This record gives sequence, structure tokens and C-alpha cells, in this order.
Amino acid sequence: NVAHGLAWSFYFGYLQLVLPSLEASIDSFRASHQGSFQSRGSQKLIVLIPINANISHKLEDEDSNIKFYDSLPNSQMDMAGIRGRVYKHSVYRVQDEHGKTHECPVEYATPLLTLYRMSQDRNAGFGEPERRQQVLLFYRTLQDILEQSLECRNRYRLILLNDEHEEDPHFLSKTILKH
Amino acid sequence: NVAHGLAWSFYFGYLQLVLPSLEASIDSFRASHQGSFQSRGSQKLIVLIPINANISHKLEDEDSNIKFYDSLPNSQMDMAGIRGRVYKHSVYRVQDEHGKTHECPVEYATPLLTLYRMSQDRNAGFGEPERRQQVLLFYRTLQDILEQSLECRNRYRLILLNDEHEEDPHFLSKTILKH
Ligand SMILES: Nc1nc(=O)c2ncn([C@@H]3O[C@@H]4COP(=O)(O)O[C@H]5[C@@H](O)[C@H](n6cnc7c(N)ncnc76)O[C@@H]5COP(=O)(O)O[C@@H]3[C@@H]4O)c2[nH]1
Repeated sequence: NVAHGLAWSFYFGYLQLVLPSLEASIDSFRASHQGSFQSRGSQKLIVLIPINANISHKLEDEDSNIKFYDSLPNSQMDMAGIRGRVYKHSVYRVQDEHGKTHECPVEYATPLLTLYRMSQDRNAGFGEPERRQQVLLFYRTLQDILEQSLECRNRYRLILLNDEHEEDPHFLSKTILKH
Repeated sequence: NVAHGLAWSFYFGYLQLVLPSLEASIDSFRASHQGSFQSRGSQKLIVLIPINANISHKLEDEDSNIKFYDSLPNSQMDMAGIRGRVYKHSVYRVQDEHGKTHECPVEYATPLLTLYRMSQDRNAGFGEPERRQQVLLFYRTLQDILEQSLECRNRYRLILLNDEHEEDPHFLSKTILKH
């Protein structure tokens, strides 16, 4: 089951490495962005999981109430022979229905890109009908892993995005802010 | 089968993105490292696949004939909401048995870290006995994918490392140079 392995990969290869230092990273970001930093915002990493695995590379393309603000300070670590591999998060300003902005580190769950591409490739072994099931399996497996993880607890928010509201141009910003 | 999905992920999420621009990256590296750059070296990305999935984070720790030289120029791309995600490779100077050095971009196949960690975690669903089989499946699946890929052809070398020569302190450098 592809989704099962991808959830573990997302944990061992990323979330377990970056979440423990996220709060310190956000504090340092606020210190260096004084004056512009809103006190409203998220201390947790928001991870978007669209049920159709159709991830965008730029959140602004999805909702005009979302604007890229800046990147959190980079972390670098020696990883599997790559000296100083860079891990970074993007902080977005998300505008609510009253016009107030909130600063949030948000990103899509990148492994979904693999699920999407595999469903399009005849050689990869599964098609579009199974893809939705695989996304749900990815989400549930990741939830279970993270709930068991002491070092990641309370440092993230997983948001499963269904595809029923795609006609609402502000569906994404409203969903992010609801959490 | 976890290894099958990890091989596809390594392709769609990494090799397919970085291999097409590797040659240009190496040319630019040589131009900026004139005088120190040896003409002996590899134009291909060397990817190490140890059969026991036991990957090291620093190649120098494995063999004193291997020294980190420098990183290739970073590539940055907007990826799944991360603005300017950084992808980079490390170039190593590998000394042969005549004392001559060769410059090679080398790294371990990062997904093996996930296989290794999963085999150590009671909740992940497979143990050490299956791990070797999973590494072989990863290697074979990756070989098949890359052979079919027009944009990656001839830009990489996969090296399956068996664990029978671990008492030879220069096994890794010799193996890299044999390829
Ligand atoms: N050597 C190497 N250098 C890289 O820059 C790199 N980037 C990805 N990969 C490997 O390719 C495959 C596909 O990557 P994807 O991004 O879909 O999944 C990634 C991604 O969802 C997340 N992740 C890892 N690093 C980052 C990062 N810097 N930013 C955001 N997400 C990341 O965690 C998953 C597992 O990462 P790795 O376990 O390091 O191995 C990956 C994976 O096997 C890399 N391998």
C-alpha cells in the first residue's frame, strides 16, 4: 500500500526532523519581523491534504486572500551524504472575512504529488479510482503516527480538503482559518 | 509494498526534477572551481543503495579516502506551497589506489532511511528480515523507472552496496571508482 509507506516517509524524512524546532523558528521569525508581524497567527505547521491529491505549487493561485509573506529561517542538516541539506517553511498571510490577516506556516503534503503522478503513469500500478482511497489511507496513517509521536505532538494541524467547495474562491483561506 | 512506492516517490519527487539540469550544474561548478577541479570525475549522479539500508549522513565517516569538496549550485523551486525549496548535491573528492583524486556528486538514496526506521518501529508493519527484500525491490523498481525515463537516461549511476566487505576500510571509495 503506497500511501502507508509515503506517510511513514513524510514522518521520518521530514516532520520528525522539522516539527520539534518549529516553535523556536517562529519565535525567531517574529523577532526579526517586528512591526509587520501580526499577533494573530498559527504556531503550528498547517499541512493541507486535498482528497483528489491535486496539489498546487503556489497557494496564492488557489485563493486571492492568501499571500506569501516570507520563509521561516532555514534549517540545514547533513542528510544521507548531502552536506547541509536545507529544510524551510513558507509563512502566508491569510485574510479572513473581516479583512484581518493571520500569519500561518502552511504547505501541502508533498507526498501527494507522488500519489497523483503514479495514478497518471501506466507503469506505476494504480489508477485514478484508487487514488482517493490512497489519500484517505495516507491521512489516517499520518494521523496515527503523529498522535503517537511525543516530539511532534501539538506542533501541526492536518487539514483534509474535500473537493466539494471548489467553486468558492475563498474556500482555502476560510478552511485554514477555521483550524 | 513500501519499497515500490518509495522508488516512485524518489523518481517523481526528486530524480525527475534534478537529473535533467545536473550536467549544466556540473559545468557551472567546474567554471567556478577552476584550478582546483580535476578533469577526472563523474558527470553522473552516483546514488548509493546499501543492501542493509544503513545509510550514513557523512560519507567521510565511511572511508578516509573520501572527502567533501563542495556543493553544486543550489536549485530552488516552488514546490507544494514551499516557496523556493532548495535541492542540492554534494561533490566529493574520492582518492583511488594510486593516490589520484576524482570529483564525484555522490549521495545515498534517502528513501532507505525510511525503510530502515520503519523496520525499527513496531507500529510501522515490517521488521528487519523483510528489510533486505524491500531494499532489493526498491533497487529493481528504481532501475526500471529510470530506464524508461528519457529525461533521466545516462545521468545517474545506481550502486547496490552489499554488506560483505565492511572490514575493508576503502570499500566505498573503490566501489564508487569502479563505476
Ligand atoms: N537527497 C535528497 N535531497 C532532496 O533535496 C530531496 N527532496 C526529496 N527527496 C527524496 O525524494 C522523494 C520524494 O520527495 P518528496 O518531496 O515527495 O517527499 C518528501 C517530502 O514530502 C518531505 N520533505 C523532505 N524534505 C523536505 C523539504 N525540504 N521541504 C518539504 N518537504 C520535505 O518528506 C518526504 C520524504 O523526504 P526524504 O526522505 O528526504 O526523501 C525524498 C523522497 O524519498 C530528496 N532526497
